[in-house]
Amino acid sequence: VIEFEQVSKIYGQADAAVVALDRIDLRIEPGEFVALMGPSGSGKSTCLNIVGCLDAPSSGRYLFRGVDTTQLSRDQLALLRRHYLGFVFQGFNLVARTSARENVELPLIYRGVPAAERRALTRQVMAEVGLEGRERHLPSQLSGGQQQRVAIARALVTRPAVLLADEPTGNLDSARSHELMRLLGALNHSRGLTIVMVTHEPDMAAYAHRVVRFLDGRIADDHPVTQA
Amino acid sequence: VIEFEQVSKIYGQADAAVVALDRIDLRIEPGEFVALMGPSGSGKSTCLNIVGCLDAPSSGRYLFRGVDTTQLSRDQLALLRRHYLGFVFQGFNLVARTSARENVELPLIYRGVPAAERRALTRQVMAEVGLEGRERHLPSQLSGGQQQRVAIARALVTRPAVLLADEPTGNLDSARSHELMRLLGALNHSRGLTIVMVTHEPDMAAYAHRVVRFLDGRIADDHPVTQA
Ligand SMILES: Nc1ncnc2c1ncn2[C@@H]1O[C@H](COP(=O)(O)OP(=O)(O)OP(=O)(O)O)[C@@H](O)[C@H]1O
Ligand SMILES: Nc1ncnc2c1ncn2[C@@H]1O[C@H](COP(=O)(O)OP(=O)(O)OP(=O)(O)O)[C@@H](O)[C@H]1O
Ligand SMILES: [Mg+2]
Ligand SMILES: [Mg+2]
Repeated sequence: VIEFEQVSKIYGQADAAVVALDRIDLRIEPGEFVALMGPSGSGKSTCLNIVGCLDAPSSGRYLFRGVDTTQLSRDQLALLRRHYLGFVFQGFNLVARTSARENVELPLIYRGVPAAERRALTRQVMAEVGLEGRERHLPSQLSGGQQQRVAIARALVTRPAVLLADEPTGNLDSARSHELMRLLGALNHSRGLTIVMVTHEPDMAAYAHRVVRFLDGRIADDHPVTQA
Repeated sequence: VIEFEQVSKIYGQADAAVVALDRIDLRIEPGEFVALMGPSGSGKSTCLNIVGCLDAPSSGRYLFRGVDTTQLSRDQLALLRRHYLGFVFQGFNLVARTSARENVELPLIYRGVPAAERRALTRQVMAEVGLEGRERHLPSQLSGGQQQRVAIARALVTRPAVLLADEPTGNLDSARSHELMRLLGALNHSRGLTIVMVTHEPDMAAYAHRVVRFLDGRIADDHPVTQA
């Protein structure tokens, strides 16, 4: 469903140019659970942002479900994101003056889901990530890990076809992290949710089927996870 | 140097009241390297914010170097922070439209350090965290882990007496994380830098002398780290 053909991403120009991605070839099938790993600055978030149609390659092609995204307009890309993708950002990107529940509801509002159904879906997914009792809190009234879980709930509430998660356990303690991984594993297994997850924690990558390792904007390694 | 006497922190009121900290007693001596661990929402950041004089207890006393901080004015607290404390926030808190180098320089400007000396100190500390070549980048042009390292450099540039770090390796890969811990360990050992570090990663806590475990706003455990 996700195909990178010689994708490069270059920021800046001339001497100041930064090659964030360097001719990446990558193919992810529906239902796969893939972990992206690699050193800080190696291109993981840049890769995920392009997969999520939040950014475009400088060169090469990115085909999503066979469609060449580099040929789509901004509106078409927005529609694609809305219907197929859930994104957990490395920095959460919650709306500040909006309650946790309203943050989670947002993608459903964009899809025109009626209020009663929105409430039910939101309540359910917030319970899945252990946020009962926090619905009315503003992000500033939540701990770092609670904010992270609001971001995860928001990405899952539309039951997207593809979940893109950028360091989803960075602020979670071990118990919460494994809890979340079991949830993602279950959604992947039972609903065929395709998951592309950036993580620097081997214990979390162990829940994936496959690990792709980045180094200096290139893919240095790509192999299945051997079940221990 | 850091003394909590029955410190409580309560947010909200009545039914909506959240007891973030529940009568905490804690004592940290100069030169100690202490890790604060515990589940998401257990009170770690709240505790660190009070230690850093960024927040005040609802009840109880916090003495810093024998001074009762609950008796200090806002200006006196600001001075205390400026002279003694370096703080790495869970969310980095970098200034958006300001380059990495200028972000790092900021505490030195507040201390009235002359420009030439500022440049030298900044260059040195940015090299210590592996950010050479990134000085002119804006936060938005940096990876998550690079932003985190700017935040760490900014906290260290004044060579504070006490470093307070809230999940400083949350966005760093394993190699960078251990590199940072070795740096902090060296500063603790060679300069007597007191370090209070929130982390949920046992591998990082292993660099500390002592681990304090939080649970539901209380201290559940407090013991030295046994050298493996
Ligand atoms: N807008 C930009 N302008 C210039 N350079 C950029 C920009 N965005 C990213 N970069 C650079 O591209 C490289 C890759 O960044 P990216 O965020 O993909 O790394 P990452 O692997 O996610 O790192 P981390 O693990 O630290 O989050 C980095 O060196 C970064 O500094
Ligand atoms: N301004 C606030 N209003 C209401 N509740 C708050 C506020 N700030 C924090 N809390 C609550 O206080 C509790 C402790 O928060 P704190 O940020 O200290 O947790 P933490 O241990 O740092 O968690 P994490 O590991 O997720 O960062 C949490 O349950 C949080 O929701
Ligand atoms: Mg990243
Ligand atoms: Mg916290």
